Amino acid sequence: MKLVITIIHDRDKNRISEALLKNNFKFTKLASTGGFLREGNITFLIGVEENRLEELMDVIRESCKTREQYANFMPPDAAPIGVFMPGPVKVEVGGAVVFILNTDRVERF
Amino acid sequence: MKLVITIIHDRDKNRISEALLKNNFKFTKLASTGGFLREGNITFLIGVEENRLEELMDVIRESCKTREQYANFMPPDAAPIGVFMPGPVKVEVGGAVVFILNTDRVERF
Amino acid sequence: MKLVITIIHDRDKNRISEALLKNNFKFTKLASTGGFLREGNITFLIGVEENRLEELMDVIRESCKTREQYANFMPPDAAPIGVFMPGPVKVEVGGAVVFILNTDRVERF
Ligand SMILES: Nc1ncnc2c1ncn2[C@@H]1O[C@@H]2COP(=O)(O)O[C@H]3[C@@H](O)[C@H](n4cnc5c(N)ncnc54)O[C@@H]3COP(=O)(O)O[C@H]2[C@H]1O
Ligand SMILES: Nc1ncnc2c1ncn2[C@@H]1O[C@@H]2COP(=O)(O)O[C@H]3[C@@H](O)[C@H](n4cnc5c(N)ncnc54)O[C@@H]3COP(=O)(O)O[C@H]2[C@H]1O
Ligand SMILES: Nc1ncnc2c1ncn2[C@@H]1O[C@@H]2COP(=O)(O)O[C@H]3[C@@H](O)[C@H](n4cnc5c(N)ncnc54)O[C@@H]3COP(=O)(O)O[C@H]2[C@H]1O
Repeated sequence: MKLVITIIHDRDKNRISEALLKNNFKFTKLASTGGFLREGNITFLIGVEENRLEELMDVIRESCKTREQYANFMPPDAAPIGVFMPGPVKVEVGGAVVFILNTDRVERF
Repeated sequence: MKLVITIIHDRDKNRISEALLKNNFKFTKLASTGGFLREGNITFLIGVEENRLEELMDVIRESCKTREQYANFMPPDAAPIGVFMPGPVKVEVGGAVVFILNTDRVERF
Repeated sequence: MKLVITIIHDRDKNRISEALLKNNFKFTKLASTGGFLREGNITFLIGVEENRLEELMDVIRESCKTREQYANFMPPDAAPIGVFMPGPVKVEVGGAVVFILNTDRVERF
């Protein structure tokens, strides 16, 4: 079994949950925060049999769209010393970053 | 060292925390949500020396009971399009799913 | 790519976030709780190219100081049966515990 850890944009969370349910993938959701934009996102843990990994990747790819968004980095008073922050900047967000890990062993009690 | 990631039913969270403390295992807890029943559960991260892995598995097995529960899947208005949801269904919950990962290296600062 | 999972003391969270941003490391933050002291801490997920791993370890080491703190374990009524808890005890906290995992594959959609 592989453990897939994928970080999804908040906006795509319902779409991907429904797609995973429909395709009978088991998963767990954890609320998380992006390091750069400091916006809420969702981290999914998905244990998947190796022979269904490609199918899972298709489901993730299809349900997470990458798009552009304007971002205000920091409220002026919170800008950290030494990190130069310009005005609103266009960043590409959404989409998904997917880490695929080998598991040594998986048990169910 | 192995990194054990285990998802535990909310009801078992105190029982397993006490058992881990009593047996001197170090751990971190993360609030999470089940994909299917959408109920709160707990994800534990447990870094454990390889020679204590079986002992840890015993502790997890003993503290998490599997039992049956009735679940209402979706409030009628939230049911996603295309996913057929029957009335209350009996599912087996509780218990634990345990992912055991190899670590490349572990550091403490 | 390696997936680094590191658990940081709440007090160090801003310092390490700024250091990671400044050094152009991408990361995701998850609120978590310590098993022993039951205090809030932060779990960082950091996907990093292998050739920047040592640099990342330096950033983590420099931004997380280990220090001593007095801890009241349990409010008297919450002490679990069978676990002996003395009065306030000095424990060493802060710092960071860092798990470095191999990834099989990483995708971005
Ligand atoms: N130093 C930088 N300079 C310029 N632009 C930057 C940047 N760091 C991030 N961005 C941009 O901002 C978007 C949001 O990043 P954030 O860190 O808030 O939210 C991230 C973070 O939570 C997570 N993530 C991405 N790469 C990661 C990694 N290597 N390790 C851990 N988490 C990662 O996925 C979310 C979405 O990432 P994604 O790459 O799609 O989208 C990123 C990227 O397009
Ligand atoms: N497609 C489906 N059809 C019929 N019944 C289904 C189902 N998906 C889940 N169930 C049942 O519902 C229980 C709760 O699932 P949930 O996803 O809310 O909560 C799950 C989820 O958060 C996590 N989990 C289980 N397997 C996982 C996996 N492969 N990857 C990630 N998380 C997993 O552990 C919790 C408990 O799982 P457990 O297997 O003990 O118990 C499951 C299972 O008995
Ligand atoms: N059985 C015990 N007896 C005496 N003292 C004990 C103890 N368990 C923990 N401590 C002390 O209390 C500090 C806080 O532990 P806590 O579990 O709340 O918070 C921990 C936990 O959330 C996480 N952590 C540490 N080791 C871990 C591991 N092997 N697996 C998962 N999480 C770990 O990092 C946080 C800080 O750990 P750190 O080692 O720097 O600092 C620890 C340690 O100095």
